[in-house]
Amino acid sequence: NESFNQISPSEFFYRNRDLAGFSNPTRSIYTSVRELVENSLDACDQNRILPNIYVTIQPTQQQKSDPKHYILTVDDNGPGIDHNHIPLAFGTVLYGSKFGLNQARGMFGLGATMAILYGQITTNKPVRVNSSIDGSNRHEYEILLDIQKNKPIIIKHSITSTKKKGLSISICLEGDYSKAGSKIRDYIYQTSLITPYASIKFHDPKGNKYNYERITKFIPSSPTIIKPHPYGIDVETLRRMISDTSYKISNVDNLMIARIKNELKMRGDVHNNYVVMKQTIKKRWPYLSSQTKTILSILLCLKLNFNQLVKIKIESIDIARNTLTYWNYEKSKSFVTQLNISSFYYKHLANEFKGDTLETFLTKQFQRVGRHTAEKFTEFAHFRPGKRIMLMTNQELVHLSDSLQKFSEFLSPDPSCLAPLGENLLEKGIAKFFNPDFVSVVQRKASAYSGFPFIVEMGVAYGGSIVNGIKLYRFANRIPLLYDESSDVVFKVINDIDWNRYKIKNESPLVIISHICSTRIPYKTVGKENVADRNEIERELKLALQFLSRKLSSYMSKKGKAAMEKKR
Amino acid sequence: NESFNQISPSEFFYRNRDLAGFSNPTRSIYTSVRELVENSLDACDQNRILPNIYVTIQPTQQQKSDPKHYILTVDDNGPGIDHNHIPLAFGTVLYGSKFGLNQARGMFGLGATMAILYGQITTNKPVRVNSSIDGSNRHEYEILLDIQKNKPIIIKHSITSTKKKGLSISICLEGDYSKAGSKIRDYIYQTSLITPYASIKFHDPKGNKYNYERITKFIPSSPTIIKPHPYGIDVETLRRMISDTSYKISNVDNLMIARIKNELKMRGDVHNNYVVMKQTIKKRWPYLSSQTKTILSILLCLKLNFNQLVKIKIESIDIARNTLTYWNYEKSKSFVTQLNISSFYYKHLANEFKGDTLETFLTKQFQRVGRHTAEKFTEFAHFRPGKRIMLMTNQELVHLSDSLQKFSEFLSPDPSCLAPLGENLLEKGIAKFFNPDFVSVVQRKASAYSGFPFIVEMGVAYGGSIVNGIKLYRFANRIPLLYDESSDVVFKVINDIDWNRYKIKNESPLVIISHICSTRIPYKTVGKENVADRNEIERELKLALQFLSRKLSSYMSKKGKAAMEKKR
Ligand SMILES: Nc1ncnc2c1ncn2[C@@H]1O[C@H](COP(=O)(O)OP(=O)(O)OP(=O)(O)O)[C@@H](O)[C@H]1O
Ligand SMILES: Nc1ncnc2c1ncn2[C@@H]1O[C@H](COP(=O)(O)OP(=O)(O)OP(=O)(O)O)[C@@H](O)[C@H]1O
Ligand SMILES: [Mg+2]
Ligand SMILES: [Mg+2]
Repeated sequence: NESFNQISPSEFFYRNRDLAGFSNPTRSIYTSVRELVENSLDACDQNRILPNIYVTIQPTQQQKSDPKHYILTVDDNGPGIDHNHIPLAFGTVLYGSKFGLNQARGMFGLGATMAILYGQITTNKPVRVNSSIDGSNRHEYEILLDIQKNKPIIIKHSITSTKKKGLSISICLEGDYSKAGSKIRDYIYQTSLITPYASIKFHDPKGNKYNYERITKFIPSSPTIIKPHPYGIDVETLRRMISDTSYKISNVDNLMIARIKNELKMRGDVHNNYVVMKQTIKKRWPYLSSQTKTILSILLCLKLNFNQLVKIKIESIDIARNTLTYWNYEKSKSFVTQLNISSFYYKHLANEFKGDTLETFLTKQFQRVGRHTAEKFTEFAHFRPGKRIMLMTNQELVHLSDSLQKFSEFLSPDPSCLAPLGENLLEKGIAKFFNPDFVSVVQRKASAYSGFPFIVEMGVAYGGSIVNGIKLYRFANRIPLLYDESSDVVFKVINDIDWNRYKIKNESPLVIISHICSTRIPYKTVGKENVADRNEIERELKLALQFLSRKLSSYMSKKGKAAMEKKR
Repeated sequence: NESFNQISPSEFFYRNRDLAGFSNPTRSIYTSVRELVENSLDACDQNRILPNIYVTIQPTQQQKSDPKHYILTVDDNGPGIDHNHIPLAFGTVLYGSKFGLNQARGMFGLGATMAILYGQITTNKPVRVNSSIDGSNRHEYEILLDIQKNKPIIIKHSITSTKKKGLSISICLEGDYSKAGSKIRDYIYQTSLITPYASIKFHDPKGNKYNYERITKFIPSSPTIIKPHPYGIDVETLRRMISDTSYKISNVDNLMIARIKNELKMRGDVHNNYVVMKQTIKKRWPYLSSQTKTILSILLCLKLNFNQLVKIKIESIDIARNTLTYWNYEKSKSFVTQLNISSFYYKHLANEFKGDTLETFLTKQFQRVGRHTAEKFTEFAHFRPGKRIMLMTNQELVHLSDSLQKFSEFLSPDPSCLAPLGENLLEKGIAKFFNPDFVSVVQRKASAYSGFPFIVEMGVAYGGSIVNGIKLYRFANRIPLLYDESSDVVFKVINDIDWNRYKIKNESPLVIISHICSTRIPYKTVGKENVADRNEIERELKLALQFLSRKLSSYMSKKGKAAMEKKR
């Protein structure tokens, strides 16, 4: 009596666009600027190109009042996108190139698509995407979204000639610039501060032109892709890692049989005599390749000859239960055979299929785990040394995941997959921007949550040109976060501090800056405006803030003493 | 050089489970309780069953310290789920029965699946679902999720006998009850307050049993499914409504040809003479059914005979461009033919395919739009009367959507699709719960945003047993919202009030209760903890709060005068 339905991800985000930051024309035009600028910066960063980004917002009808239709265009000098990928990249939700393990601003595969979707449902106009990957051919697309099916509809596609590489995307959407304007200008200004090697131009609807030139030509090295950190890895991730390392059974065909016979130096049809074949295999065993050994072991365990072997397909070998599952092509069904565990050939198979030892698995799969650490961990987790990962029961897998969380002697993560600002740049930037009497910054060592490395950087500034009132500036992966401050983990940490101890009141001229960078920021919302209170991140923020508040405290007491001196 | 990938929706929510409220063991066990209890209440509401819900949280190992594994079980006396739907309902993300247009707590099709996913990745145990829809057979399932493919893996399925209908679901997951316990108890208590006809039992890990008996047997009538309201309908929704009403071209087969010949009273093969057939059709035209008229019009416009007509499939008719597109089965490709617009039969086709007039469309598709309102609107939007909806250009469609937003004379929505508490129940509940000196409640008239009707109800209570400090209780569709208060639209509205004017200070004993019900609540997060600031909802909240603060203000001044009097 209930009618069940499945909806596509684009249909889900169309119905629930509030989740992605598209609740009203003010927020939507802001979020659209963000999504497009962040895509351009990511693309340039990944290819070590100094970014030149040009943002324009032009009303379609000058004299109407807000909210009304605007054309938002973001143009970059990045690598562009290969034209074969353009319709899917922009016309499909949950499709992108940033699902890997390195630091990037984008991570969901839907930012640009959502901006395009919002434009389409408010103005019914297709998006215009122009891209050149070689600086001579430029592919020009007009694309509409099939929202129910989550796929693009190509309205137009033409090729023109050009002299510059890069991507330009133009969306017609309903916005309220009178309300969103100051937030958009803040966003662009703060982005240029946190990305000092980027040049950003902004041409607003009123005709104003803002030009934020780069102040350095030094591009930080693009974050490398790296193995995950063992701390906090959950069971699902472990299972996938183990199955990725598991031995893949190749399909046996006549070509492979020919090769095997060659290795066995078998002549003619002698292989059809089971006893003779077994003797030949035994005699030549030390000289056989490992793939041949595996296939011959299967052959002998199943007591088949070559003609029979090509008629089946080995599906899986379960060492824990000593069974082999194969698909019989002629009978079109699967069979499960119990194997003789005392056979030499079964033992050989078991060795192939039981996978690496736990120590080898740890050193291969995770960053910064050497033999010594792996052995210490195996002992800590009460696994016997040499435990095979393919033989782990479900319960042992959960215990492994729990132990990875509790073991305290893993080295802190390799920070080369991250791109923090660095204390020097952070301090210089704060001094230049706020002109304070006091600045202190700190960069914490790399840490991890759920296998994802992260670094926390923080700064405080007091007095000088700073206006009264404690103000917080939050950044994540070099993106300024301007909304939903009060449900962000940084705000929570700041509120937990008893500022009176440091002689700081609500109206003190204090500025706090935080920057979290990670291979994956745990945002609370698809609109990427606030960070969730993951315990490990909260802890690092607390420690950074405690360090800075002690520095601030000693400055305040010196300042207090100096004022006392003056009075005398 | 970039490698693009598509990920499934379950993979997306696995990677980004912070979005759904599963960031840490404390929040996750709370969110899991919520998702399951809300499913049970929805199921009972929809079938007008007085809900008996039994929640148990039991640790798997008593003596360990938090966070640790718990078994969370929620058992209800609802209608159960047909066993064919169970694996998909719980094993697939974006699959559910609540995508329609009526008020329900659930709306995303992923709540229960996310709780199961979190359990699986922290404990590797399958979920246990037992369901009986007839009170005699009970289907028992153990299900694991294939997270990458977004589908269920059935581990076990058996049928036992039972005497009671309903669903029971049991998840083993890692939680932190020491931190989440008070929030979970608050949630259950507040749910029982806002759902006075539900009985909820809760058996907690420490062995405590909480029993919230129903205080009324009166179930509010289950909200009906209703047409959308015209206010705020976007272009995508309009397009889908129009294509749903568009004339569907039926496939012509021999059976249909036989029927047509019958209507034409044609004998033998006379139809193969085009001239004779045309005369016959003209003579019998007034007596033909409308489907026959349409097919014959196509036949004559394309100048085909019946034998040729069955070999093609009509794909679409574009009246704006006077073309007909058909698929030729023999040649396996599409053809587009220009039609003779002066032909009588073309005019007949155009009439069929140009769709309803705008006025008819409005009265058919939307609630509470009668002929008179539809004509007023058509004039307001500057469409000529009798404008055909299938002939609208893109620009006209956008203009229609804009005008639907600006027209102020639509009747307010039909509230029968909503289930508010009502002022009486709200006032009684507040009086009973807070025992205040002063209570005032208000229920605003139904309003709409983006076509979704909603009702705002609010209450304020002062003094009596209320402790010092302004406290806010938020509800949406009868769900208590206990997290992320400060990024909720209700909080924003309350903060915008200058409470000093009403002699209210930060430490005054004041309680504010808000309840928003809608066929779709615009949550900011998949975890359903805070509501987005949609302009229309914000406005209704403001007006409700202004009304209540005036009531409060006159109480405060009377109270002040009485205090003055006392002093003399
Ligand atoms: N300016 C650009 N230059 C080059 N590639 C781009 C550009 N903009 C988008 N892309 C490509 O299109 C893909 C989809 O972009 P989209 O914004 O929808 O998702 P995303 O950036 O991967 O993730 P997120 O939703 O977090 O933004 C990106 O992954 C990237 O590969
Ligand atoms: N206790 C129950 N009794 C009857 N049907 C249920 C029960 N729990 C879940 N269902 C069915 O399973 C479907 C999926 O539930 P799920 O919680 O994943 O999504 P939802 O409730 O539709 O939306 P949301 O994600 O917002 O909770 C529901 O739509 C409902 O049809
Ligand atoms: Mg992006
Ligand atoms: Mg649900």
